[in-house]
Amino acid sequence: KIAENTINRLIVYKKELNRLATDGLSNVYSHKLAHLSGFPSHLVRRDLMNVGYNGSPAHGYNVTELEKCIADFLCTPESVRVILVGVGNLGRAILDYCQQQNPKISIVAAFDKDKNKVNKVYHSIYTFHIDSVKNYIKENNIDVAIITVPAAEAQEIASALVESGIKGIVNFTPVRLQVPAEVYIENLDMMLGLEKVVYFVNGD
Amino acid sequence: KIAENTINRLIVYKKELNRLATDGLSNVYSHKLAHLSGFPSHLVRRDLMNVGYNGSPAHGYNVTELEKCIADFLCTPESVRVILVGVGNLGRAILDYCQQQNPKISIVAAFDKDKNKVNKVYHSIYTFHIDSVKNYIKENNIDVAIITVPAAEAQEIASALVESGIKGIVNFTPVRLQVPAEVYIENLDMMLGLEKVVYFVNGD
Ligand SMILES: NC(=O)c1ccc[n+]([C@@H]2O[C@H](COP(=O)([O-])OP(=O)(O)OC[C@H]3O[C@@H](n4cnc5c(N)ncnc54)[C@H](O)[C@@H]3O)[C@@H](O)[C@H]2O)c1
Ligand SMILES: NC(=O)c1ccc[n+]([C@@H]2O[C@H](COP(=O)([O-])OP(=O)(O)OC[C@H]3O[C@@H](n4cnc5c(N)ncnc54)[C@H](O)[C@@H]3O)[C@@H](O)[C@H]2O)c1
Repeated sequence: KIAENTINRLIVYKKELNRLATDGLSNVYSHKLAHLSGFPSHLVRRDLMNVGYNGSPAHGYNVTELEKCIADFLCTPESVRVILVGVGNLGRAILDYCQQQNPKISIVAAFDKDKNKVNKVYHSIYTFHIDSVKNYIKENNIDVAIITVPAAEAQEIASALVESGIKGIVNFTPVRLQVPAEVYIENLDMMLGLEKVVYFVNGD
Repeated sequence: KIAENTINRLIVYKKELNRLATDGLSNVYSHKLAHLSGFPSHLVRRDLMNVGYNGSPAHGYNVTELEKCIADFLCTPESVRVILVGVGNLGRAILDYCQQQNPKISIVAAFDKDKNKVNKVYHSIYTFHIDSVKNYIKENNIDVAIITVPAAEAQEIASALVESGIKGIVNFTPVRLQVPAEVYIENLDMMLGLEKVVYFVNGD
């Protein structure tokens, strides 16, 4: 089993390589990739050796080959379908953003309990009533969900999703979700990034 | 200078300790803090020694004392004032969330170019027209800004903020901002978290 932090880093390298490719660069040295991704170069070199890709001292790494090598290593399936629960301010910003960022992972349906939102389409994604989420997950073999409901609703929603077969959750609520050990939870909190900026701006 | 990753971890420990205190726990062992924060326990123990705090084998660490020790080490000023630029879906979700999460860091003003949003109040924060942002930064000694404008506007906004004296930016746009070396940029991308969940759900 690979450490979570290693997977974190590989995903960040892949994103930076993708950007370099869009900017038209064909080669990159490990110290440049280290600078762009914010990790030390010795770790970058070690990680890339782990995925079985070696650069050359003369040219560095080939950008598109390395990106493909990491994508293969991560074996992201060709197309992953995700659902989102809670079509509020944050939910709608995510629906818009996901469409533009990663063609392999797409949000295919959204769910809400507010009658004014149900049956509406936001950023070309249809909003179902939350009562139909269990059937939707089972009928469409959905494994991953994003939760952007208010904190008070989070645990109840998470339990309903896990009961229906969800195996991974991106949790934006400030609640620590109680789920069985085999369900993977990723908690995202933008305040942590803000606190980091405050720390470095005030000087250490 | 302390490594960025160490600061990252300390901020996460502080947040988890704060939650434990709210749940009424008075002591915690390093392996428990490791489990909650997602870092290996040897790293937790090393980090806590670096901030000069030792637990005892019998009782572990005192939760409130340790939280205070980390906060002192990070020397977060008593109150930090931040501005937000781009009061769209994501901006509004952030305005609401920040108010609830961290009393020491507060968003004091928001800026937008949309006439329908200017002079309005969202989550008790007033929205100014973007043309007045430079004066506002200088007159109020603001160091940190959050950017949630569309990608096409991001670089122009970042340059205007840095010219007026901003020293740190939380960047939500997918653009790599070109700013002088002494300006600290934190790029936040929720797709990275989603990709991580997809990886672990598909099994490594
Ligand atoms: N992690 C972060 O950095 C971060 C940032 C901003 C907001 N948040 C969190 O994200 C969540 C959403 O924030 P927001 O500003 O978009 O809130 P919002 O009130 O605008 O949206 C919440 C949505 O959830 C829906 N909802 C409520 N109960 C539901 C249920 N049982 N089933 C289905 N839908 C339900 C509501 O109808 C609404 O559309 C909150 O928990 C907030 O704390 C987190
Ligand atoms: N990093 C992430 O994980 C993530 C997630 C969601 C959205 N985003 C990004 O966040 C940004 C905002 O997304 P959104 O869904 O809230 O978009 P939105 O269109 O709802 O909001 C953008 C706001 O910026 C304002 N604006 C535009 N130009 C401006 C200027 N020059 N000065 C001041 N204000 C200006 C608009 O009037 C609008 O209110 C986008 O860049 C999007 O790609 C990032």
